[in-house]
Amino acid sequence: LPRHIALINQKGGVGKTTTTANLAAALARAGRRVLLVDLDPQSHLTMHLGVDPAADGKPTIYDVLTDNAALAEAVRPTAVENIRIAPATIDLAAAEVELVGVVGREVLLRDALATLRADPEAAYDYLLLDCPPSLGLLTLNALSAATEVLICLQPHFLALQGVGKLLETVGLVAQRINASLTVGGVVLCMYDFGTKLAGEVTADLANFLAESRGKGQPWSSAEIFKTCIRRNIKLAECPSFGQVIFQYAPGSHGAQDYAKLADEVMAMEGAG
Amino acid sequence: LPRHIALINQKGGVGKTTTTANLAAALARAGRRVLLVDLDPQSHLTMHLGVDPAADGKPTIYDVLTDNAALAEAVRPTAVENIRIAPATIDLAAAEVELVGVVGREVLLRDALATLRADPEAAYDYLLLDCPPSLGLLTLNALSAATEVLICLQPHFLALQGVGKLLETVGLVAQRINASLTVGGVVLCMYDFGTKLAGEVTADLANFLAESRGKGQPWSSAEIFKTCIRRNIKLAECPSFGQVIFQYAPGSHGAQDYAKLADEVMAMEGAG
Ligand SMILES: Nc1ncnc2c1ncn2[C@@H]1O[C@H](COP(=O)(O)OP(=O)(O)OP(=O)(O)O)[C@@H](O)[C@H]1O
Ligand SMILES: Nc1ncnc2c1ncn2[C@@H]1O[C@H](COP(=O)(O)OP(=O)(O)OP(=O)(O)O)[C@@H](O)[C@H]1O
Ligand SMILES: [Mg+2]
Ligand SMILES: [Mg+2]
Repeated sequence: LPRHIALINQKGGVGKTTTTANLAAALARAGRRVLLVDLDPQSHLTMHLGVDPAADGKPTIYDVLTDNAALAEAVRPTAVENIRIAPATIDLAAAEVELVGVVGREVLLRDALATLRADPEAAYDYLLLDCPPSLGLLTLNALSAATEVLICLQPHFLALQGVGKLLETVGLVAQRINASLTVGGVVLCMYDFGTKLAGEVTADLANFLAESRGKGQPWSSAEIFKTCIRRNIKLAECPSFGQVIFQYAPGSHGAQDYAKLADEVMAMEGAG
Repeated sequence: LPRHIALINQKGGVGKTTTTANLAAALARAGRRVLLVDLDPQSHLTMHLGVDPAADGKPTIYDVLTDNAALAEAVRPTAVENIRIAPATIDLAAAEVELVGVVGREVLLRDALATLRADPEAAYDYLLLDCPPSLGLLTLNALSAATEVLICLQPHFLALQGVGKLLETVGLVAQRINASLTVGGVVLCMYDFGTKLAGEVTADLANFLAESRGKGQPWSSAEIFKTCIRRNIKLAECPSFGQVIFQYAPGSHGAQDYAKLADEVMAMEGAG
């Protein structure tokens, strides 16, 4: 069964998009077929993969959510083998308000994915959902469609503050909409090894997760991934070329770290 | 007349909150009376100033916008002389949807500020509005209430992409709601001097602004502030103590940079 992973954190600028793009690329290099869905109106994942949704006139995620367009029609290939994407456009920013009165507005993506899976051409092993910096309707659609959540976190104080609210939201979706939703783990991004702040925040977070072990919450078996994604300017440069790190700087720390993260993510396969 | 400055960028994690807190502190050190309004449901500005909105039972910004509470009631002192704050709570996340049908929902804050100004006790020289990472209703309230906008920008490719849409939104608010709104300037945050990316993004942005000179847009006289805020871990550490940089590390680069930025901002006084 394909894994549906939502990359979330309502704190802005913590590495969600960078992780979605480069984790996808590392999984694809290992032979996994990856489908990406960009749920952020900023469309940064779409840009990162060098895709221009306006170029071919096909529907985008906005059309799928607000106009019942078929998800299969919105999926495009990318320059990376084994990666396809359903791109976003800025129109998506209006979706939350446009869908206020729509019945079942939180599960529109889940249902669109169900029709996609009926199409043998559309087979994939991993679905990665890049989310905007909020816990609104778009993120709720991702959580309703996901089998697991990866929390991207910059090891800074402000970023840590929102984790409680984030887990509360995951808990509500698991309770009311998607019973199979679990937290797969926390990915530490933009890790500055030379600072004591990173170590302190990591320790705080590890304690928090340890305390919820065995308490039957969706995050009760979540851990911090051993691989930290180190701060590395090449990761910030590659989106301007529409490339992933393995195309732009295959020997960099960024490429090494995302390859190792993918190994940890793949090692969880079958643990269902 | 007091200056009303909105710190905006829909891109997450670019330094909006850090700049609001520390620019306010530098202005306060220079004797300016500063009022802060936290418009982000994450309430990071509120935390940064060590304020706990639940401690005193007074109304918050959420109550002002959705329940007609008096802004004067929501304003609290902070540990920093000359700085007061109207704090946010997570409830604010519901405001956008709760206010969908309300007439004039975009100018609720502007009108609340008008009643505050009638109160002689509440006099201030600067109002700084910290915005969430979106161009939704909360940011629109800030733009409708502001006299000028400071765009906080991390000199990265992804952060640069949204500037066009940001200026488009500022232009619409200036055209339809707030004719006096202008873009005061762009503050470069988390500047890594050792990378070529920062230089390239800065040059791109400077060209863009130069091309709009004299075209009668709200940003036609905007410049990039000469002061770059250098990346400095002390700026990421101080919020965990509920302190601004001048309390936590007065000799740091962070303190120097924000003091210099405040000098540039104050030098614009009277230019209105
Ligand atoms: N490990 C890293 N080292 C250096 N720069 C990074 C790293 N990861 C991400 N970046 C850069 O930091 C910025 C924030 O990352 P990114 O955009 O992926 O975060 P995000 O959580 O998706 O942001 P948003 O909340 O706006 O969606 C980007 O400019 C990105 O290029
Ligand atoms: N100059 C700097 N040097 C180092 N760290 C910084 C600097 N400025 C901000 N930070 C840290 O980077 C992170 C992002 O900054 P901040 O929270 O101020 O951005 P923001 O734009 O307000 O984010 P959001 O979009 O989530 O509101 C925070 O953890 C902050 O402590
Ligand atoms: Mg993103
Ligand atoms: Mg902020």
